[in-house]
Amino acid sequence: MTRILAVANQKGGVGKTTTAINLAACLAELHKRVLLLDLDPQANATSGLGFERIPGGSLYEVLLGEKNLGDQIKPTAVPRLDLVPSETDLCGAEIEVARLDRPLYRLRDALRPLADENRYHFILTDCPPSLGLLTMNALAAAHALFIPLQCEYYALEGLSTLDRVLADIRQNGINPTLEIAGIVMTMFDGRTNLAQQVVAEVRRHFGERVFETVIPRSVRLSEAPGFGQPIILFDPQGSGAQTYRALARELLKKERAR
Amino acid sequence: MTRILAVANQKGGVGKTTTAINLAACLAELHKRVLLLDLDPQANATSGLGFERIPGGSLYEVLLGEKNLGDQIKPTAVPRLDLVPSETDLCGAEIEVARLDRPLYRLRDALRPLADENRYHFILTDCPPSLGLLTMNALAAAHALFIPLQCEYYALEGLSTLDRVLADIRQNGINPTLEIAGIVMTMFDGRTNLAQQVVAEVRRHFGERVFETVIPRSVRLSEAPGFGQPIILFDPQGSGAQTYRALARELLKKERAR
Ligand SMILES: Nc1ncnc2c1ncn2[C@@H]1O[C@H](COP(=O)(O)OP(=O)(O)OP(=O)(O)O)[C@@H](O)[C@H]1O
Ligand SMILES: Nc1ncnc2c1ncn2[C@@H]1O[C@H](COP(=O)(O)OP(=O)(O)OP(=O)(O)O)[C@@H](O)[C@H]1O
Ligand SMILES: [Mg+2]
Ligand SMILES: [Mg+2]
Repeated sequence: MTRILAVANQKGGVGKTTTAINLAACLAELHKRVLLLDLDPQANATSGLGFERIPGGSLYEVLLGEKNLGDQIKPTAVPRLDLVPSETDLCGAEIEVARLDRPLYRLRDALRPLADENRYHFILTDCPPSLGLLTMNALAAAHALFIPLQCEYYALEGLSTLDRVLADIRQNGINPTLEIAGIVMTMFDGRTNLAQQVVAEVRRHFGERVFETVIPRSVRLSEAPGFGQPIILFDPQGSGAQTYRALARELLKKERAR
Repeated sequence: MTRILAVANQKGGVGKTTTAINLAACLAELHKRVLLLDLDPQANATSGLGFERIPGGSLYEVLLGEKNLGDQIKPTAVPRLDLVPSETDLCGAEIEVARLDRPLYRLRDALRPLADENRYHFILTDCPPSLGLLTMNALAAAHALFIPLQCEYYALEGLSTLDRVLADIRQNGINPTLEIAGIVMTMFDGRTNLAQQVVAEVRRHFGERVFETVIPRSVRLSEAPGFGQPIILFDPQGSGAQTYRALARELLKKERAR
């Protein structure tokens, strides 16, 4: 059964793309077949995996119902990891999709054949920093929401908004079974009180839903995208690769226990 | 003559809010009268200055033409600095404004009486991390675009998109005289090669338009919002306050030389 995860948080710069790329790569390393969807017009997951934006190659025409999702899939440098890249046109998707029939379910409908084929163990969606129609499509299509959270005050503040939106999506029937796959703390700098306070606060409110694995601030993680590589190729033995591997193992454990 | 600056960058987490709050406070400290508009539904500039979200207190009804901007203005703890706070409803503004007449000029029209009164030397707009209708309203209303840029690869990548959008706004007549007030490098960590490379690259491409002042990574800057204070009140003698003061002085110098 293909498990669809939306990597989302409306707060900007919290590590969504870094987590989507590196979690996907580490799951592939653990012999899972993974598809990463770049749903952000910024196309960071696309360049972070070494791809250029390809006009006509994104989810844009898929959301408009003019192309099949399967035709947009590209293999990456990581075995068992495929990507649907983004493109600039995706910027216009929100306004165009709003005018169509079933605007919230365009991605869900497009993913259905792929999910039924069980071609992938996981499909991950990298979302833009907003709660607009692109992110809402990802939340409507997903089984669970994977929340990267920076160890900072503004990120903590945004979590209550995200929690409310999630409850709303369940209650108003957009996606009644949408769960939280987990919250992963990112860019943790143990030397600052602020980071420790934020982690303690999040664990107090969200308990089990917070991954044990905490991603440290590591300059290698921010250098890797410049070389178009996930961290397991760019710096395979470093702390970034080790902690994202631990995160992937912890996710698989949680999924088995479901 | 009131100078209107949009603090914008579609890349998330680059320091837009931190720069909008602290530059505004430092300009007020230099005896300029400043109004800060929180145009981001996340309302970070609102909480960063110690305010709660106030239902009905934001730019939401102003953009819909149902309220005057002047009625939403609140004084802050900093003399000569006023704020128009954000609220959750602002989330829905983009879809609603899209249906109205002159969707791109709602903010510009609302600001005109205030700008004509010359009540403020500067009006700064904190924008959300996207190029949707809220940010476009800010760009259509502004005299100049103030771009905070994190010293990271993805942020650098996003700059070319922003530059293209700016050229587009000028050429297609939305705002033919929109300039770049400047690019300020943020969260600079001199110990990493990446930060130095990004700064060098940006200076090479954008030359004079990049401020000399570089904002260092400083934990005090990320702690201040938790206390609802700008850095000049939270840690007045620290590196964060000193560099934002230098940025304010450099901006005033550039403005005088215009
Ligand atoms: N653990 C980490 N250590 C150091 N740098 C990191 C880490 N995680 C992410 N970064 C860097 O921080 C910046 C923000 O991360 P990223 O772009 O992944 O966030 P995002 O949530 O996807 O941003 P956006 O909201 O714009 O989509 C990037 O420049 C990235 O390289
Ligand atoms: N110079 C700095 N040193 C350390 N931390 C900083 C600095 N500038 C900003 N921060 C912190 O980095 C995070 C991102 O900054 P901020 O929220 O201002 O960016 P933004 O561009 O407004 O984000 P968004 O795209 O979500 O609106 C915040 O938690 C902030 O406190
Ligand atoms: Mg991203
Ligand atoms: Mg902000």
